[in-house]
Amino acid sequence: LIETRDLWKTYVMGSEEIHALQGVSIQIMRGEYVAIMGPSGSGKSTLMNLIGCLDTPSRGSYLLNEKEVAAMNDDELARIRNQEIGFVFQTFNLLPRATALHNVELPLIYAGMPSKERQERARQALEKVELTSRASHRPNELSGGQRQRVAIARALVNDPSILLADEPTGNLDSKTGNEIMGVFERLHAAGNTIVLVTHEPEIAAYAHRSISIRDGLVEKDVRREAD
Amino acid sequence: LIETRDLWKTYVMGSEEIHALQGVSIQIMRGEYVAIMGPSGSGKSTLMNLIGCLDTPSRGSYLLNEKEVAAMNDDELARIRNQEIGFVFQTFNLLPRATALHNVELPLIYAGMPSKERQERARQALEKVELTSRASHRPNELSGGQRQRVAIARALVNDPSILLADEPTGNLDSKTGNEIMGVFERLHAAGNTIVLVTHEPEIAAYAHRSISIRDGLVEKDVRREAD
Ligand SMILES: Nc1ncnc2c1ncn2[C@@H]1O[C@H](COP(=O)(O)OP(=O)(O)OP(=O)(O)O)[C@@H](O)[C@H]1O
Ligand SMILES: Nc1ncnc2c1ncn2[C@@H]1O[C@H](COP(=O)(O)OP(=O)(O)OP(=O)(O)O)[C@@H](O)[C@H]1O
Ligand SMILES: [Mg+2]
Ligand SMILES: [Mg+2]
Repeated sequence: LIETRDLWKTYVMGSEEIHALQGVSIQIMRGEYVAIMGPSGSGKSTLMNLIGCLDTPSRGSYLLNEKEVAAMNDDELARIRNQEIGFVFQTFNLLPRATALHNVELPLIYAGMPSKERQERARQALEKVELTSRASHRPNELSGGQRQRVAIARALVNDPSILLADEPTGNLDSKTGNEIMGVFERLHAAGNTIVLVTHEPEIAAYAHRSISIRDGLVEKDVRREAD
Repeated sequence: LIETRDLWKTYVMGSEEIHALQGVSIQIMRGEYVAIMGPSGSGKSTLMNLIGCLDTPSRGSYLLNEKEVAAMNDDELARIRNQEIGFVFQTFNLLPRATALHNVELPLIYAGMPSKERQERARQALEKVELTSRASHRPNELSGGQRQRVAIARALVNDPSILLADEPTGNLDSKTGNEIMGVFERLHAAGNTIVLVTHEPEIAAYAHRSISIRDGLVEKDVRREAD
């Protein structure tokens, strides 16, 4: 499903080169539940942005469903980002002037869904993250963790086959965090693929496999015994 | 030092009233180290913004150094915010077009420090959070946790007597998070006051007292035995 081969991402700043990824080769099969861990600045978000087709690598290749992403045209990429992948950003990336409901509706607007069905689906997604009472609030009228949950609802609303979540519980207390992990578990149990960046071991424990990144390289890749 | 009496914060949205705080009365003495915990949306950031003189209550009173904050004029409030209080925002609040170094210098610019000394102090603050190699990066050229650490350096640069940190380790791996807690410990050991919002019990364990907030009210207030 997801295969990267010697993936590099280099940022050039003046005379300095920063290698955020220095040759990452990983394979993730359909239906896997993978946690990505590692120190701050080690390259986790960079890797997630590449897997999510939100950025292009400097070197190396990335195959999604056995197709080279670099060879896809914009329409194909947009279709994959909208229909197949749900992305929870580390910094939420909500539209500041839109309500929580409208933010969650966005992927369905791009998918061309009629407005009545769209609103109903968006309300259901907000209910899953327990934010029904905040549907009409704009992001600056929500708490930090509530914004994060709106970003999670938006990533789930289009029933993605691949969920990419970058630190989805960073601003949540453990009870709310566990409720969100319960929502992810149901998505995974339905046969979908989940890749989750986290720095919290108790959140990584929900995954079946844990990849550790350090300085832009894969340091460890451990599957948990089936329990 | 910090005393709130029956503090309320109410947001009016159309016909709806949201009581983010419903009568909070707490006392924090100089030199204490307090953790504030509670579910997402319970009112922690609202309370921190009031204690940090960044917002005004709807009802009740707030005394800082035994002076009623509501009776202070703008100059006095600005002096307190700049000289006495260091604030780490849950959402970092960095200037997007300024480098990490310039963001950390900001409180010193307001304090009127000459530029050579200012740059030196800002570099020292960045060194404390291990970001010397990223001083020339703008926020969008930094990882999530690196941005958080720039926000921490900016809050510490003016040697505040009160540090208010809202979820300072939400985006940090445990090793980096513990290093930041080490920096806070040194600030506290020098006799300063620390108030820390966190949802991570291992971070709250650094504090000597833990206040739990639920639905805008104080639910629990526990001091750890001196150890
Ligand atoms: N400007 C606003 N207008 C309306 N409601 C608001 C506004 N700001 C905050 N709220 C509401 O007030 C409540 C408390 O918000 P606050 O940010 O203090 O929570 P919190 O405890 O910091 O949560 P978190 O742990 O998720 O950061 C939330 O339910 C939120 O929806
Ligand atoms: N646009 C950019 N220009 C220059 N350097 C960048 C840019 N974006 C990221 N970096 C650098 O690349 C490295 C990896 O960043 P990345 O965001 O992937 O880290 P991360 O593992 O997600 O960290 P965190 O856990 O703190 O979120 C960091 O050291 C960062 O400073
Ligand atoms: Mg990141
Ligand atoms: Mg908050």
